[in-house]
Amino acid sequence: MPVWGVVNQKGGVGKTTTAVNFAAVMAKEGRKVLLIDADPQGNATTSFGLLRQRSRASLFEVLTAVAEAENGVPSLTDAACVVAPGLSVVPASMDLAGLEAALGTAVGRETFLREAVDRVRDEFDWIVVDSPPSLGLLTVNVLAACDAIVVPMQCEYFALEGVAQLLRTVEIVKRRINPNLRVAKVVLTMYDTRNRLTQQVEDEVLGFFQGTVSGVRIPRNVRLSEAPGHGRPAVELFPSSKGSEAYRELVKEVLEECAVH
Amino acid sequence: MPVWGVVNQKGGVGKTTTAVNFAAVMAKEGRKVLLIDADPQGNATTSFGLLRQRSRASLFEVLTAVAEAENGVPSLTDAACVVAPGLSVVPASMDLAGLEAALGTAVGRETFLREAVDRVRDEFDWIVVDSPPSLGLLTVNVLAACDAIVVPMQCEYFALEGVAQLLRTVEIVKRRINPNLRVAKVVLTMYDTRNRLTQQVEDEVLGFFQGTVSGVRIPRNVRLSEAPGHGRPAVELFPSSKGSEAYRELVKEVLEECAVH
Ligand SMILES: Nc1ncnc2c1ncn2[C@@H]1O[C@H](COP(=O)(O)OP(=O)(O)OP(=O)(O)O)[C@@H](O)[C@H]1O
Ligand SMILES: Nc1ncnc2c1ncn2[C@@H]1O[C@H](COP(=O)(O)OP(=O)(O)OP(=O)(O)O)[C@@H](O)[C@H]1O
Ligand SMILES: [Mg+2]
Ligand SMILES: [Mg+2]
Repeated sequence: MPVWGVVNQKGGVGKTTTAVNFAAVMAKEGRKVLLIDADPQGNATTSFGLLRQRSRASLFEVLTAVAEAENGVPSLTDAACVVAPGLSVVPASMDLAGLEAALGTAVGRETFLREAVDRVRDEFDWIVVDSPPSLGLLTVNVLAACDAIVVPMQCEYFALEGVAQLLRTVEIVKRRINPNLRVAKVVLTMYDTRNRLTQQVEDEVLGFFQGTVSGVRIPRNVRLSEAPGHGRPAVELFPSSKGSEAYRELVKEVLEECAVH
Repeated sequence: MPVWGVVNQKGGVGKTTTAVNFAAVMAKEGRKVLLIDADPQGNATTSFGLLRQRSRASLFEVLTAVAEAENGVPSLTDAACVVAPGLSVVPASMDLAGLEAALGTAVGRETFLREAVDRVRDEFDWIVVDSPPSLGLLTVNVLAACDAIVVPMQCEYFALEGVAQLLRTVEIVKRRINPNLRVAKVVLTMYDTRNRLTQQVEDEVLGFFQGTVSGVRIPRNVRLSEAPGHGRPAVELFPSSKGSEAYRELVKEVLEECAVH
């Protein structure tokens, strides 16, 4: 059962939109999916209309339980909310922003999420993790816990700037903490063929990443940005929109490749 | 001499684009401006074609010198590169991403930037600080060092989500570290009148922020995203573009309001 992180420290490139719709389509395809929101902003949490309620356990409590070597309660499954058939979400909360301060010097702080994931991974067919726009402790935890990452990239100039930093961090985590880690997919998002810059950046990204760039382009599509306001994924609310079609294609591509291995 | 931070933990909302073009227009208006890049991604640094060279001092060395109570060398002025008449930029470097780990437990870690700014503020008419998409130590440093903040906001659903978290952090910094701190301007960016969501979010933002929302809307304009590839601000390269016009209007609005006070 694959554990995939959606990672890119550049802000606003479509990490949450990708994580949410990818997970939702996987569940529609009959897989049992866990979506973990590891971003203190909690956008994946609100994409399913889940309020970051104090009363329920969130990812912060799960990681704290791992850090304090308690009996591992609450686990990720305890904290997960079922949001659709075959799809559960572990909500984020604002406390996560304080993780670095709270657990920043604890032993093994980089692998708390991995410990929590390893305890529950047999219960799911796919685990997807949304991450914050930074390369701090939370993102390192995501890289340590995952088998592979999906890198959403906007076709903008700054996207190229950030890739070198991201790959350097991936290499370090791979060397020191998680030898299995690989970049499974680079996905071009908010793709707009009318924009000259899109073409230029696309050519550079294709040259740089060779075969890992998905053949699917996620178009700029207003339905994708409208859906969070309704608390449901776009692939559910606007299934025939261009954005939803693209995410279904992406999942199809991924499942075909996994079947081949 | 005002010190303004450009802050919003939501990623990709136009913080760097606003900081860079705002600073460039201020300098064109004859002010002596310092732009500080406090984001480890270094997008404001590359917007002026500055490579994050190891050889030159960057913000990380300045903050480390403050932390280690050295003679304050290098200062912000030592690290600054003159990029246009009346405009200097203090570059960011990748090391900044390690600031929380490196200085995270040092005494006074939240006010290193303020100490560095206070030493040089008399040399400039305006200081503008670009910040990363997070509410961690770097952004707290920015909030502690500034008199006021500009909050760029995209008219998207997630923009509303993040505002409450941002204002909570501003309140805490104001109460504990920087009583002068205020939200000077909220600026709506990538504004697209054809998009229904834009109107909805705009109404909510106007209701929430009342008078602090700028009357200027920064339109979605491809010239703004093309300029970084050329290493110069859009207001210099494409002065008659809609994006550049809007940033000139924004500076005009700010200067008129300052003159009134
Ligand atoms: N293909 C798309 N077309 C149109 N809008 C999109 C698309 N993908 C994402 N968006 C919108 O763009 C904004 C940024 O996307 P999103 O929040 O998913 O990015 P992110 O990388 O998760 O951001 P952050 O770095 O803040 O976590 C959101 O308002 C989202 O609704
Ligand atoms: N008004 C605009 N019209 C079109 N494109 C824009 C506009 N403002 C910014 N952009 C582009 O959108 C992307 C995001 O903007 P920018 O990098 O300035 O945001 P940011 O908030 O600084 O991001 P981060 O959170 O990663 O620091 C960039 O590629 C930029 O060139
Ligand atoms: Mg996100
Ligand atoms: Mg930026």
